[in-house]
Amino acid sequence: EYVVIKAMEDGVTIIGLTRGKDTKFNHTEKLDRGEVMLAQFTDNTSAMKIRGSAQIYTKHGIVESGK
Amino acid sequence: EYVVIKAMEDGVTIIGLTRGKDTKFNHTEKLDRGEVMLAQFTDNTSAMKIRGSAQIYTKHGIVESGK
Amino acid sequence: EYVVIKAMEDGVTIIGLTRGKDTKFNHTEKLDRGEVMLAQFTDNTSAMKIRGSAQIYTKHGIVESGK
Amino acid sequence: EYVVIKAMEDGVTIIGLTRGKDTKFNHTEKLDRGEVMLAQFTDNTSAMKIRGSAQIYTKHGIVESGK
Amino acid sequence: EYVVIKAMEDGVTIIGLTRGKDTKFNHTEKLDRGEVMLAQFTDNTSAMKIRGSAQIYTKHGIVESGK
Amino acid sequence: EYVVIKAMEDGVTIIGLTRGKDTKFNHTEKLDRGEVMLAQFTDNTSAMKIRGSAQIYTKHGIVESGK
Amino acid sequence: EYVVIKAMEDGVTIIGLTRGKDTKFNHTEKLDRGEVMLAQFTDNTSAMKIRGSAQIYTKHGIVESGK
Amino acid sequence: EYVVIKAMEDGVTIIGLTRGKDTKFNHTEKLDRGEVMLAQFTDNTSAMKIRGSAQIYTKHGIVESGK
Amino acid sequence: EYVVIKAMEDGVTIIGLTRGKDTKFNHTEKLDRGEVMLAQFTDNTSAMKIRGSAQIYTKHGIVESGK
Amino acid sequence: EYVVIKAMEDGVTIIGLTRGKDTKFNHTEKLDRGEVMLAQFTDNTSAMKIRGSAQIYTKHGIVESGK
Amino acid sequence: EYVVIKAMEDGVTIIGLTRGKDTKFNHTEKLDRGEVMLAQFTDNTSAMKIRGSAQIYTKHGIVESGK
Ligand SMILES: N[C@@H](Cc1c[nH]c2ccccc12)C(=O)O
Ligand SMILES: N[C@@H](Cc1c[nH]c2ccccc12)C(=O)O
Ligand SMILES: N[C@@H](Cc1c[nH]c2ccccc12)C(=O)O
Ligand SMILES: N[C@@H](Cc1c[nH]c2ccccc12)C(=O)O
Ligand SMILES: N[C@@H](Cc1c[nH]c2ccccc12)C(=O)O
Ligand SMILES: N[C@@H](Cc1c[nH]c2ccccc12)C(=O)O
Ligand SMILES: N[C@@H](Cc1c[nH]c2ccccc12)C(=O)O
Ligand SMILES: N[C@@H](Cc1c[nH]c2ccccc12)C(=O)O
Ligand SMILES: N[C@@H](Cc1c[nH]c2ccccc12)C(=O)O
Ligand SMILES: N[C@@H](Cc1c[nH]c2ccccc12)C(=O)O
Ligand SMILES: N[C@@H](Cc1c[nH]c2ccccc12)C(=O)O
Repeated sequence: EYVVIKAMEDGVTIIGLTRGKDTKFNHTEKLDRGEVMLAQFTDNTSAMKIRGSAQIYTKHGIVESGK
Repeated sequence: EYVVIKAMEDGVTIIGLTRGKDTKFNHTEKLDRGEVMLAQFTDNTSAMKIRGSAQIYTKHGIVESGK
Repeated sequence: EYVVIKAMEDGVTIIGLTRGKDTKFNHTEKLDRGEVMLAQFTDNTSAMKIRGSAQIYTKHGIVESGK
Repeated sequence: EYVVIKAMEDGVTIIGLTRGKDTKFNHTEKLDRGEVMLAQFTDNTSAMKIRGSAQIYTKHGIVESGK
Repeated sequence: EYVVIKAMEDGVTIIGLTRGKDTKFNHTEKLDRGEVMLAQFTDNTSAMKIRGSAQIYTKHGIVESGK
Repeated sequence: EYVVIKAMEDGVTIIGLTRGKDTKFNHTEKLDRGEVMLAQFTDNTSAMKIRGSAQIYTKHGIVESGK
Repeated sequence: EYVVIKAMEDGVTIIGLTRGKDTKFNHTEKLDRGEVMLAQFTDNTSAMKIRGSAQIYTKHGIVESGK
Repeated sequence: EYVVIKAMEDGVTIIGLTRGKDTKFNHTEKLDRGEVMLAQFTDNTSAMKIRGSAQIYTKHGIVESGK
Repeated sequence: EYVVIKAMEDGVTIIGLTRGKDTKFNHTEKLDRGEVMLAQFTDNTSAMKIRGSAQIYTKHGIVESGK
Repeated sequence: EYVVIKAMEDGVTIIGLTRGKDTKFNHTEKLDRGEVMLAQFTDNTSAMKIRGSAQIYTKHGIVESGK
Repeated sequence: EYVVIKAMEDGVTIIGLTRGKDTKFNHTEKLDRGEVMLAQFTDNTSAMKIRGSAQIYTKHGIVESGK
C-alpha cells in the first residue's frame, strides 16, 4: 500500500507516525510546490499526517489537504 | 487497510482504541482544519473513534462525522 | 474487515461480543450524535450489536439501526 | 465473512450452530426492533439460524426472514 | 463459503452430507416458513441436500427448491 | 468450489468420481424433482457425473443436463 | 479449476492425460447424450482431450467440440 | 492456468516444451478436426507450440493458429 | 504468467533471456507463419525478446512486433 | 508494486528514500526529457520523491509533478 | 509483474537497475525498430530505465518514451 502526495504550495509536510504502542513523529518530509512523494505504510510507519496544500491520491480517492 | 481523515474544522480528534481483551484509548491525534491523517489498523489499534467535523474516506465510502 | 458506524443521535452503543465458546459482552462503546467509530473484527470480537439510531457502513451496504 | 442482521420486530433470534461433528445451538442472541447485529462465521459457529422478521445482509444479497 | 436458505413453507430440511470417503447424513436442520439458515461448507460438511420449498442464495445465483 | 444441482425430474443421479490415480464411482446421490444438492470438490471427489434432467449452476454458467 | 462438459450425442469421451514427465491416457470417461461431467485438473490429470460432440464450459468461454 | 485448443482441421499438433534450463519437445499431442484439448502449464511444461489450424482460448483472448 | 505469440511471417524468433545476475540468451524458438507459441515466465526465463512480425497477446493488451 | 515515471524535461530526479527507522536519500536517478523509469518499492526503498516536470503513472492514476 | 516494450526506432535501450542497497546498471538490452522485449521485475532487477522511442505497456497504461 502506498499513497501519492503532490504539493500544491511550498512547505507541505508529510509526517510519518511510528507503528507500535507509542505514536511519535518518526520522520518529516518537506515538499515544495510541484514536488511529489510516493510513500508506503511500512514496519515503521503506520500512520501519516499531512499539513499544507496538497493533493493526496489514495485507494479511497483523491483528497485535498490544506483547504 | 487504512482510512483517510480530513479535518473540516479545528480540534478534530482521532482516537486509537487498543486491540486485545481490553479496549482503552491508546493514542489521540488532534487535527486542525485542512489537515489530513492516513491511519492503518495495526497490531495495537483495532478500532478508531472520531470526534468533530471531518470527512472519513473508507472502503465503504465517504462518511462525514460531526454533523 | 472493519465496519464504520456513525451515530445519528446521542447514546448509541456498540457492543463487542466475545469470540470463542462463550458469547459475552466484551466492551461497550458509547457514541454521541455525529461521532464515528471504525471497528474491526478481531481475535477478541467476532460479533457486534448496535443499539440506537446509527448509520452502519458494511461490505454489504449501508444499514440504518434504530428505526 | 460476516453477515448483518437488522431486526424489523421485537424478539428476533439469531442462533449460532456449533462447528464440528455435532450441530448444537451454541448461543442465541435476541434483538429488538431496530437493533442490528454483525456476526462472523468463526471457529465455533459454522451455521446460523434466524427466526422472526429481519433483514439479513449477506454476500449473496439481502434476504428477509419472517415472512 | 456459505449459502443462505430461506424456507418458503414449513418442514423444509437441510441435510449436511459428511466430508471424506463415506457420504452419510451428518445433520438435518428443519426450517419453518420464513426461517432462514446460513450454512458454511466445513471440515465435516462437503455437500448439502435441500428438500421442500426454499430460496437458496448461492454464489451462482438464487435457486428455488421444491417446485 | 461448489456447484448447485436442482433436479427437474425424479431419479436424477449425481455421481462423485474418486480423486487419485484411479477413477471410480465413490458415491451416488439420488435426487427427486425439486430437490437441490450443493456439492463441493473435495479431497475424495475430483469429478462428478450427472444423469437425468437437472439444472447445474456452476462458475461457468447454468448447464442443463438430460436434454 | 474445473470444466463442465455436456455431451450433445452418445459416445462422447473425456480422456484424462497424466501429469508428469510422461503423458499417457490416465482415464477415459464415456458420456451419453445429455449427460454432464464436471472435471477438475488434479495431481494426476494435467490435460484433457475430448472427442465427439459436446459443449465445454471453461473459464475462457464455451467451446463446442465435434464439429 | 490452462488453455483450450480446438482443432479446426486434422493433424493439428500441440507440443509441450520442457521447463528448466533446457527447452526440448516433451510431448506432442495430435488432434483431429473437432477434437478439443485442455492443457495446463505444469512442473514439466512451461511452453507450448501449436501447428495447424486451431482456435486457442487463452486468458488473453482467442487466437487462431494456422492462418 | 504466460504470453501468447502468433507468427505473422516465417522466421519469427522468440528468445528467452536468463533469470539471475547474468542476462544471456537461454533458448531461441523459431516460428513459421501461423504457428503459435504460449510461453511462461519461469525460474530460468525472466525476459523474452521477439524479432520478426508477430502478434503478442499479453496482460497489457495485444502488441505487434516487426513493424 | 511499481510506478512509471516519464520525464517531461531534462534534469528530473527520482529519489529513493530508505526503508526502516531512518529515512535517508538512498539513490537519486536523473532522467532527461523523454526517458522513462519503472521503479518498484523494495526492501530498501519505501518512499520516493520526484522533482522536476514528469508524468507519474501510479495505481491511483496519473500524477504530474513539477507544475 | 512484467512490462512489454516495443522499440519504435533503432537503438532503444532497456537498462535493468540492481535490487538492493546499491543501484547500478545490471544489464542493457538494445532493441531495433519493431523488436519487442517482455521483462519482469526480478530478484536482481527492481527498476528499469528506457531510452529512445518506444511504447511501454504497463499495468498503469501505455507510456511512450523518447518524445
Ligand atoms: N502507533 C499506532 C499508530 C496508529 C495507527 N493507526 C492509528 C489510529 C489512531 C491513532 C493511532 C494510530 C499504531 O501503530 O497502532
Ligand atoms: N479491544 C477490542 C476493540 C474492538 C475492536 N472491535 C470492536 C467492536 C466493538 C467493541 C470493541 C471492539 C478488540 O480488539 O477486539
Ligand atoms: N462466541 C461466538 C460469537 C458469535 C459469532 N457469530 C455468531 C453467530 C451467532 C451467535 C453467536 C456468534 C463465536 O465466536 O462463534
Ligand atoms: N456442525 C456442522 C454445522 C453445519 C455447517 N453447515 C451445515 C450444513 C448442513 C447441516 C449442518 C451444517 C459443521 O460444522 O459442519
Ligand atoms: N463424502 C464426499 C461428499 C461429496 C462431496 N461432493 C460430492 C459430489 C458427489 C458425490 C459426493 C460428494 C466427499 O467429501 O467427497
Ligand atoms: N481420478 C482422476 C479423476 C479425474 C479428474 N479430472 C479428470 C478428467 C478426465 C478424466 C478423469 C479425471 C483424478 O483425480 O485426476
Ligand atoms: N504430462 C504433461 C501433460 C501436459 C500438460 N500440458 C501439456 C501441454 C502440451 C503437452 C503435454 C502437456 C505435463 O504434466 O506437463
Ligand atoms: N525451458 C524454458 C522454456 C521456456 C519458457 N518460456 C520461454 C520463453 C522463451 C524461450 C523458452 C521458454 C523455461 O522453462 O524457462
Ligand atoms: N537477468 C535479468 C533479466 C532481466 C529481467 N528483467 C530485466 C529488465 C532489464 C534488463 C534485464 C532484465 C534478471 O533476471 O533480472
Ligand atoms: N523510513 C521510512 C520511510 C517512509 C515510508 N513511508 C513514510 C511516510 C512518511 C514519512 C516517512 C516514510 C519507513 O520505512 O517507514
Ligand atoms: N537498488 C534500489 C533500486 C530502486 C528500486 N526502486 C527505486 C526508486 C528510487 C531509487 C532507486 C530505486 C532498490 O532495490 O531499492
